[in-house]
Amino acid sequence: DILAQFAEQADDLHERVVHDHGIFVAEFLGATGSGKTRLIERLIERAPDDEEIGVIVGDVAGEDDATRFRELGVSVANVNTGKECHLDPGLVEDALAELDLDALDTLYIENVGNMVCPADFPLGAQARVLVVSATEGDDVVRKHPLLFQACDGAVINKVDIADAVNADLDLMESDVSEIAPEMPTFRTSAEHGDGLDDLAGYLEERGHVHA
Amino acid sequence: DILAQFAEQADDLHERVVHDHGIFVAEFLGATGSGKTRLIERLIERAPDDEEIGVIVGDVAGEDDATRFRELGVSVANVNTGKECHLDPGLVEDALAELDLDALDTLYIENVGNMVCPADFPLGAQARVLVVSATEGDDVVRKHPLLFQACDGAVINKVDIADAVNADLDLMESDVSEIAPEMPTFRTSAEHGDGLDDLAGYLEERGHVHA
Ligand SMILES: Nc1nc2c(ncn2[C@@H]2O[C@H](COP(=O)(O)OP(=O)(O)OP(=O)(O)O)[C@@H](O)[C@H]2O)c(=O)[nH]1
Ligand SMILES: Nc1nc2c(ncn2[C@@H]2O[C@H](COP(=O)(O)OP(=O)(O)OP(=O)(O)O)[C@@H](O)[C@H]2O)c(=O)[nH]1
Ligand SMILES: [Mg+2]
Ligand SMILES: [Mg+2]
Ligand SMILES: [Zn+2]
Ligand SMILES: [Zn+2]
Repeated sequence: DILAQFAEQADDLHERVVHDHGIFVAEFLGATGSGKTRLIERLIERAPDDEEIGVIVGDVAGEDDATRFRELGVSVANVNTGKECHLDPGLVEDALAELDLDALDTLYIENVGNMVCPADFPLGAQARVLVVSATEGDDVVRKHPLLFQACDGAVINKVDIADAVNADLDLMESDVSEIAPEMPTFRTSAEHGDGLDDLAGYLEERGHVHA
Repeated sequence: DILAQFAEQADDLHERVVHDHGIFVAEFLGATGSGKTRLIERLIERAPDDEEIGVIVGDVAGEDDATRFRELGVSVANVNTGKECHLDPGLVEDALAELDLDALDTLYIENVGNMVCPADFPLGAQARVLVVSATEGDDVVRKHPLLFQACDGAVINKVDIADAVNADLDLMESDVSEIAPEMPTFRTSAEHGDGLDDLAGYLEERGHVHA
């Protein structure tokens, strides 16, 4: 059973990275172009100077996101997933070899833009943050129940242009609480930096949930 | 070899639907919320009254898109794909059983929102139209080369709000011609009805490519 095997490998990753090395790990996943990279860029920008950050980014092809992260001075491992439609613990394990785990305080993992496949492949993070943008339409939550249920926090990004597609943010938020009652929702504009305080606070909380 | 099996099944579908029944078939695929449904709605609205249209729509869950199409008076087969991250010829075959192929002139197939998995699963259409929206960011084309190469025409939708994410439409278009030199690109605003004439003209052309 390959899902079980991967789940076990994710647990090992978690044990190793979070517990042995004391690194905070957050995974960002969600729709193509929803703003995952922009949000991580924002979190990196506001981090204290002494916080050592690493990023593992998965993309079908190219180095576009990896390049953006490198420009911010953090260590980056780029993973080209090709036909594989999601990161898996094996790819993450290989990517970790490119990072200095003794040096890192924080590790962000950005999954491939995909609202279906990543649900079943946890990567060992302390927080799975699902990012959708208002511009995908306000039905995106109820159209993807399993993925919302598989994640810890939901971000509705690009709220600054929600009106351009008549997206009802309250509806999206109530859809989240209906599908995943325990799941907090954060409204952000990664472009304008809005909503980042609450999101950062939530991640901090997730980091302390088990020490 | 399951891909080969599906490819053969897609050819059979093509033979049956396009050649035996003389139905024009176009598949719309692309990113989550890029505007596939809105574009098909627009094409339905502008069709002559005597054009009998059917739609097969795949979504992870729910009937949201199917309901929208039914409100326009066309026959609809809804396919919930669940954990399957793309429509496949088997699902399309089952869906066809819900439609009256003797009555139809046109069949639109809307795939699940996904920029990775559908590439390898042609469904027997005469035109595979890949829809991305400017709001996903102008790097979306070069980040998904295989999918662009697997499709026939590219649509860059939501051009009315491209500025809101600083999307360079010329760049996107040149990326398409670099990755898939024969592939035409159409700029549309499904919301405002812009660019639909050219898209409809292209589909008409694809319908006559082989009669
Ligand atoms: N207006 C607006 N644009 C945004 C916001 N967040 C991101 N964008 C823009 O949306 C586009 C996509 O943002 P990215 O951060 O690259 O999205 P992503 O989820 O990392 O994309 P992939 O990794 O390719 O799936 C870029 O053009 C961003 O500038 C936002 O809050 N508001
Ligand atoms: N401003 C603007 N909004 C658009 C445009 N096209 C679609 N939208 C909006 O974008 C959202 C998504 O449109 P849909 O047609 O549902 O997109 P889709 O690709 O069918 O979505 P999925 O089937 O869920 O993947 C809706 O809120 C639409 O009203 C456009 O050209 N401009
Ligand atoms: Mg990204
Ligand atoms: Mg749709
Ligand atoms: Zn997949
Ligand atoms: Zn043919």
